[in-house]
Amino acid sequence: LVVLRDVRKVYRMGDVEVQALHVRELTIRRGEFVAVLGPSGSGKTTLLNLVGGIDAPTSGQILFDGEDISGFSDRQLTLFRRENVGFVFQFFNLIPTLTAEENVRFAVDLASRDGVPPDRDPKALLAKVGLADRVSHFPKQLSGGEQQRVAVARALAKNPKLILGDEPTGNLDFRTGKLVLSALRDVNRDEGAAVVLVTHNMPLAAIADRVLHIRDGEIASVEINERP
Amino acid sequence: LVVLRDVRKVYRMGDVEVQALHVRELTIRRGEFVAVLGPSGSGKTTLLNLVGGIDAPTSGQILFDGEDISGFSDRQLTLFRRENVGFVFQFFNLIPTLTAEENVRFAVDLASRDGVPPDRDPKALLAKVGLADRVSHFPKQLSGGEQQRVAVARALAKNPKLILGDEPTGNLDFRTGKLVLSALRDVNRDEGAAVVLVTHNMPLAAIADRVLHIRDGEIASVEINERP
Ligand SMILES: Nc1ncnc2c1ncn2[C@@H]1O[C@H](COP(=O)(O)OP(=O)(O)OP(=O)(O)O)[C@@H](O)[C@H]1O
Ligand SMILES: Nc1ncnc2c1ncn2[C@@H]1O[C@H](COP(=O)(O)OP(=O)(O)OP(=O)(O)O)[C@@H](O)[C@H]1O
Ligand SMILES: [Mg+2]
Ligand SMILES: [Mg+2]
Repeated sequence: LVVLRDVRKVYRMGDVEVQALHVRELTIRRGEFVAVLGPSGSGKTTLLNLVGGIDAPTSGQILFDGEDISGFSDRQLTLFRRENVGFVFQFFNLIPTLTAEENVRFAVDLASRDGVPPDRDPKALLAKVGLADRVSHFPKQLSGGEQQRVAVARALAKNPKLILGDEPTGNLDFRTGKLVLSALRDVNRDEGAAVVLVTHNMPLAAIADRVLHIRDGEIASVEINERP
Repeated sequence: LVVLRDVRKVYRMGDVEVQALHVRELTIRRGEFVAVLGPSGSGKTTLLNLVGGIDAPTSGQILFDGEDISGFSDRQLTLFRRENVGFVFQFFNLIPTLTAEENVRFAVDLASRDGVPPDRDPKALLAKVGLADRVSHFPKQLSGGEQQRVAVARALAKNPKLILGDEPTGNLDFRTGKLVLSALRDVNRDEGAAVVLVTHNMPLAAIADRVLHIRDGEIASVEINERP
């Protein structure tokens, strides 16, 4: 589904260069569940942003469904993402003037010209992550972990080919985190969505097909999980 | 140091009432290290905001060093906090137009009319949380976990009587989280600061003197940790 070839992301600050990421070769298969682990500052968000077309690489090639998106303009990237990617951002990016339900519905409407399956009901998605009685709250009336879960529901709402989660359980206790885990696992198994999750949460990494260990902007090792 | 008596926080949304918190009795002793655990939405941030004077209770009494702060105006609360409380917010609240070092220095300057011990050097504090080579980055040039660590350094910088951390390792891997843990432990042991941490991180809870378990806005149970 996604192929990265000799991709680099370099940030320039005056005459200082930060080599945030260098990936020689990475393939994410359709329907695969990948976990990304690594220390703070190692380049995980940078990797996710490139895979999901939030950002463009400094050099190298990124193919999505065979199409090269590494040279896309901002406008092209926006349309590409709207069609194909559900993103749970590290800091959520909810729309403050919309309720939880409206935030999710907004994503459904954007995707719905493809025909929306009935279970993409915003209320049902919010209930799945334990927020049935918070649907009319605005983001500033929600706890940190509740906002995070609205962001998860929104990413799932458009039933995309690829779901990217940047530490989607970072603000959640163990049991609430498991609700999110099952929601992600279901969309992977039932809808065939590829899922790439950055996480510090070991039980989440354990359900992945493959675990990428990132260090200092490079993929240091890859672990394959044997299915029971 | 801090006493809460029959404190309630109720949010009203139209004709719906959210009973976010009800604490009958809570005392936080000088120099004590307290961990607060509980599910997402259970009232932890609400509790921290009341203890630290970020927010005022709907009813009840809050005493800090014997002084009743529950009736303070916003202005009084701001001055009170500046003097007494170092806060690591769930979403950091860094100043976007200041670098990491300047964000920390800003807090030091606000507190320094009390006389600043030489080790409140912003660079030294940032180095303590592993950010020695990120001191000149602006918040948007930092990873999520790096921003979180700047927020930790800033809270420690003013050497306050009380440090409040709202999931201060939520965006950190295990090893980077341990840097933050030692920094908090040091300020508790060496400077005698009381520390109250909301956390989902069990090793952090293990080093506390006392662990409060919150559920549905109430303190469901209290665990005392025996010192080795
Ligand atoms: N302004 C508000 N209006 C209405 N309800 C609110 C408001 N702020 C918070 N709440 C509700 O109060 C409850 C407690 O919120 P709080 O932020 O203290 O939870 P928390 O324990 O910190 O959760 P988390 O672990 O997810 O950060 C939540 O259920 C939340 O929906
Ligand atoms: N705009 C920028 N300018 C300069 N350096 C940057 C910029 N954005 C990120 N960086 C640096 O690039 C590195 C990788 O950042 P990234 O956000 O990918 O890390 P991460 O693995 O997601 O970390 P965390 O787990 O803390 O979220 C970090 O060291 C960061 O300081
Ligand atoms: Mg990140
Ligand atoms: Mg909270």
